[in-house]
Amino acid sequence: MARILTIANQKGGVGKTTTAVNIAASLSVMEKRTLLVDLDPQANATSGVGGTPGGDAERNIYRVLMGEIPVAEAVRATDLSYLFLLPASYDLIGAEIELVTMERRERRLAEALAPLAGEFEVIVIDCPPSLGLLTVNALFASDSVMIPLQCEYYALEGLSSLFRTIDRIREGMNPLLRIEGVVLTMFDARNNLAHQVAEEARGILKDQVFQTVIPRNVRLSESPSHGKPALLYAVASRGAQSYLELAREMVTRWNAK
Amino acid sequence: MARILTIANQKGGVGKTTTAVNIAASLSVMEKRTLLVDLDPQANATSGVGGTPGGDAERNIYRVLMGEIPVAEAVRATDLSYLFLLPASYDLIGAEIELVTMERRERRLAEALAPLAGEFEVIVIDCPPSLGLLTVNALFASDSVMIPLQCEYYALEGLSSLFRTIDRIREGMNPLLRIEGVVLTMFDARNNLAHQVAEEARGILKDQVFQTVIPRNVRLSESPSHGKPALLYAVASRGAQSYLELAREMVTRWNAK
Ligand SMILES: Nc1ncnc2c1ncn2[C@@H]1O[C@H](COP(=O)(O)OP(=O)(O)OP(=O)(O)O)[C@@H](O)[C@H]1O
Ligand SMILES: Nc1ncnc2c1ncn2[C@@H]1O[C@H](COP(=O)(O)OP(=O)(O)OP(=O)(O)O)[C@@H](O)[C@H]1O
Ligand SMILES: [Mg+2]
Ligand SMILES: [Mg+2]
Repeated sequence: MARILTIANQKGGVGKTTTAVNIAASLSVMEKRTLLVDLDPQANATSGVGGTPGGDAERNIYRVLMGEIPVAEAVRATDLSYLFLLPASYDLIGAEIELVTMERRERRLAEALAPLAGEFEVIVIDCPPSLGLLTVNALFASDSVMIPLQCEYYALEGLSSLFRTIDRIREGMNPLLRIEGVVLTMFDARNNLAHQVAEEARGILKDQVFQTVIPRNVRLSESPSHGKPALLYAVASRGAQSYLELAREMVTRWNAK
Repeated sequence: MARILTIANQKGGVGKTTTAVNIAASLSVMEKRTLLVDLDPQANATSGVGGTPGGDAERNIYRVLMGEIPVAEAVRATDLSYLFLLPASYDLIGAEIELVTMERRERRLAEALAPLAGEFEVIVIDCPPSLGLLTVNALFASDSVMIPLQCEYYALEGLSSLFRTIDRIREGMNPLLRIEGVVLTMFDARNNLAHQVAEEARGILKDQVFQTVIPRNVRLSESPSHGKPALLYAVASRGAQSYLELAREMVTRWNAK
């Protein structure tokens, strides 16, 4: 049975897509069959692994959510042999409004992914920067949620509404939803604010914060322009190495349980 | 009659709030009576000028949009004598879903702000990172839209869907909506990617890109933790100065017409 991991935070630009793409790539080089699901209308995770937004011949997550095609038809291979992609399309923008009036509106992703449970070891879902119906669908479908936290003031402010939403999902729809952990991103050691935010986050969240910290590293922001995860674009970079380390830390926790 | 300016981009973390807060503050020290409207459930612009998310006694933009209180009751003073705030609250998260089934759902902000048109010279609206009903309300109510563009690859990718949405609003609802301009943000001169993105943006968008470029400057990310715009926290910083320059460039264009 696949573990389903959502990468979520309604604060924008905190590193959700960069984390989803590079965690999925790191898990795949540990030879775990991994599916990256792009649930963001911006389709950044799709282009981050070299996919075409919209998918080939319109085979994408939007059409799966709308029940027009079975999920298996939308799954694509990537440059990494154990990594597969379920691409997003721009018309996902309309999905939030369309879902409002649909039956089982928050379960549609869980039901759509169910046929794939036996085919993958891990499913990683990238979310848009909001707590709307797309993110709710992802949290409903997931075993756990990983929260990227940019080491900035506004990002810390947003944590409480995210935890409130996670609690709401746990009470109502998905009682087993766990917090996989909070990962500090874009950490710039020269910057006082980054140290302050990191200390405050560890103070409040204790061991829910991963030991691995993702540094600000220009290779991480360059790699999407080449359509590659960092470990294919600049494997020796601190950025690529920190995500390999994060994946190892997460898997070690899984094996320990 | 107030000029209404929306700061929008569905890409997250590109500097929408930082631009809204610091442009509004810069306009206010030019002694233009300015209202900052926070339409983002994260309420970052509210805390960026020292306000309390939710407003005093629940007087905020959510209750104004729902028709529960008149807009004048929600307007607050700030530390700057010509700057006023219309605060956001966390329950704006639910507004997108609630608005879907309401009458005149995309015009509610325009109608709510109408009574204030004579009281302010400029109204600046900060938006959440999405193209949902809150951002559509802002674009419907506005004379023009300013687009912060982070000098990164993913941010450039997102421009085309934003322009498509602006065109849609222009055709359907607000034919007079102009593009105020695209402002390059978090520009790090040591970083090749930033130069590449800036060149590409100027190549495609030509003089729609402001001459003023906002540099990456730590004072801009520190000032929100003090509840102050940069010109009150560190007026001599390159960050604060670049926003004063941007406001001057924009006002010069207004006076030239
Ligand atoms: N550790 C890092 N070092 C340097 N740049 C980074 C790092 N992580 C992410 N970036 C860059 O910062 C920007 C924001 O990251 P990203 O797009 O992954 O965030 P996001 O949370 O997915 O954004 P959105 O809210 O729009 O979905 C991107 O341009 C990305 O390339
Ligand atoms: N020029 C700059 N230099 C350094 N830091 C900046 C700059 N502009 C913004 N920041 C910081 O980068 C982060 C993202 O900026 P901001 O929150 O303004 O973006 P946003 O587009 O409003 O994000 P969201 O999509 O979540 O609304 C914030 O922590 C902010 O303090
Ligand atoms: Mg993203
Ligand atoms: Mg913002």
